[in-house]
Amino acid sequence: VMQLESVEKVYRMGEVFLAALRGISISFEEGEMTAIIGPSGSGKSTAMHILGCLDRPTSGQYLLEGKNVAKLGDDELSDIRNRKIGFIFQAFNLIPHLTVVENTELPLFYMGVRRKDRHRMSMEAIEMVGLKERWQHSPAELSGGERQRCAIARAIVHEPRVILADEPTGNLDTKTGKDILAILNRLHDQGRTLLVVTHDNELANKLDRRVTLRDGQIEDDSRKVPV
Amino acid sequence: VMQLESVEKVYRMGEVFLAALRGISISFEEGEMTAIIGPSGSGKSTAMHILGCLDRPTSGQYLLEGKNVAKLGDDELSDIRNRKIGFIFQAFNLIPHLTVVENTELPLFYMGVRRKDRHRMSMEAIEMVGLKERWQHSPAELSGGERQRCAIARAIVHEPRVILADEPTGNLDTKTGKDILAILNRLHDQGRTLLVVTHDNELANKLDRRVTLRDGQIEDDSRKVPV
Ligand SMILES: Nc1ncnc2c1ncn2[C@@H]1O[C@H](COP(=O)(O)OP(=O)(O)OP(=O)(O)O)[C@@H](O)[C@H]1O
Ligand SMILES: Nc1ncnc2c1ncn2[C@@H]1O[C@H](COP(=O)(O)OP(=O)(O)OP(=O)(O)O)[C@@H](O)[C@H]1O
Ligand SMILES: [Mg+2]
Ligand SMILES: [Mg+2]
Repeated sequence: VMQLESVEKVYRMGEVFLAALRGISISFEEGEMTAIIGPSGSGKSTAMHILGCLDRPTSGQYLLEGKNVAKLGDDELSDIRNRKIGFIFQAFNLIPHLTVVENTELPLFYMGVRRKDRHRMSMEAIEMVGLKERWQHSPAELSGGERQRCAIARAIVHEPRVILADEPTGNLDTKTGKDILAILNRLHDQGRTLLVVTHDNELANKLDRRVTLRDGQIEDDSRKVPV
Repeated sequence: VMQLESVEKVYRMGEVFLAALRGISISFEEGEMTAIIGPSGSGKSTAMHILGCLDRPTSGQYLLEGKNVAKLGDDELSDIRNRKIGFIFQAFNLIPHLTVVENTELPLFYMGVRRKDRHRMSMEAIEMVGLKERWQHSPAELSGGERQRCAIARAIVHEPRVILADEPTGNLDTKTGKDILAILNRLHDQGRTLLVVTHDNELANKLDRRVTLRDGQIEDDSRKVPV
């Protein structure tokens, strides 16, 4: 369902060029749950932003459900991004002046869902991540792990077919981390496609497949080695 | 060296009052390294902000080196905060328009250290956390774990006597996390006092002492139980 072909990403800072991804070719099947691991700075978030249509490659192709993303217009791209993909950001990226429930409703708002349904569906997602008592807090009035959980609620509320989770448990205690993993597993059981960037090796080893990045390249892919 | 007596912290949001700390009494000795653990939302960061003189309790006393912090003037408070304490924030709190080296130099700048020495000491701290090749990047041009490491460099560059680390390894891979822990251990060996909030139970069990918070109260303190 997602296919990268010789994708490169070069950041430019003034005269300096930094290659964060140096030619990545990989495909993810529908319904697969993959862990993406690798050292800090190896290119995981950069790859996730390209897969989530939040950034474009410097060169190479990205085929999403067979369509070349580079050839899609802005409207079609944001339609795919808002409807089909749920993105859990490593830095949460919550809107500061909106409350937990208003942040969580955003994907539904873009899809034109009615107010009453938006509120009901958002409160369900908020309850699932254990944040019910904080639904009216703004992000500054939340703990680190509570902000992370609000970001998770917002990424799953519209039941997207693809969920891209960038470090979804980094700020959570073991028990809360397990609750979040149970939610992701349940979404996977429903046939959704999941990519999870994680530094938690225990979590990474439990998933169907494990891809290792290093210095902007794929160092290892557990699916390639026939078991 | 730090003593909390019946400290409460109540956040007020409009008409709603939320007690994040409900009467905490605890003391930390000089040279001790303590892990602070507990579920997401249990009050760990709130306690760390009070210990780091970044926030004041709603009631109760905080004695820092025997002095009642509530009675200190703003100048004396910021002097203690800038010279004696190094704070690693859970959300990093880097200044967006400053580069890695400029962010790291900040504590030395407040202490009036000369430019040449500031630069040299900052580059040493930056090299220690493995961020040398990124010293001129601004925070937006860094990965999540690189931002975390810049926040760590900034907290240790002025060799403070007390280091308060709020989740210092949440965004780091295992190897980089171990490098950071080695730095914290080395600082501890030099006689400094460390408090480390962490969700990593393996790390927490390695430290001299482990304090558990739950719902704004101390649920457990490993130092209290004679071994
Ligand atoms: N400014 C604020 N206004 C209202 N409530 C707040 C504010 N800051 C924190 N809280 C609440 O106080 C409680 C304690 O927050 P704190 O940040 O200390 O938790 P924590 O133990 O650090 O959690 P985490 O492990 O998720 O970082 C949380 O439930 C949070 O919602
Ligand atoms: N906007 C940018 N400009 C310049 N360099 C950047 C930019 N964003 C990221 N980088 C660099 O690209 C490299 C890859 O970054 P990326 O965020 O993908 O890493 P990561 O694998 O997610 O790391 P982490 O585990 O620390 O989150 C990093 O070394 C970083 O310094
Ligand atoms: Mg990242
Ligand atoms: Mg916290």
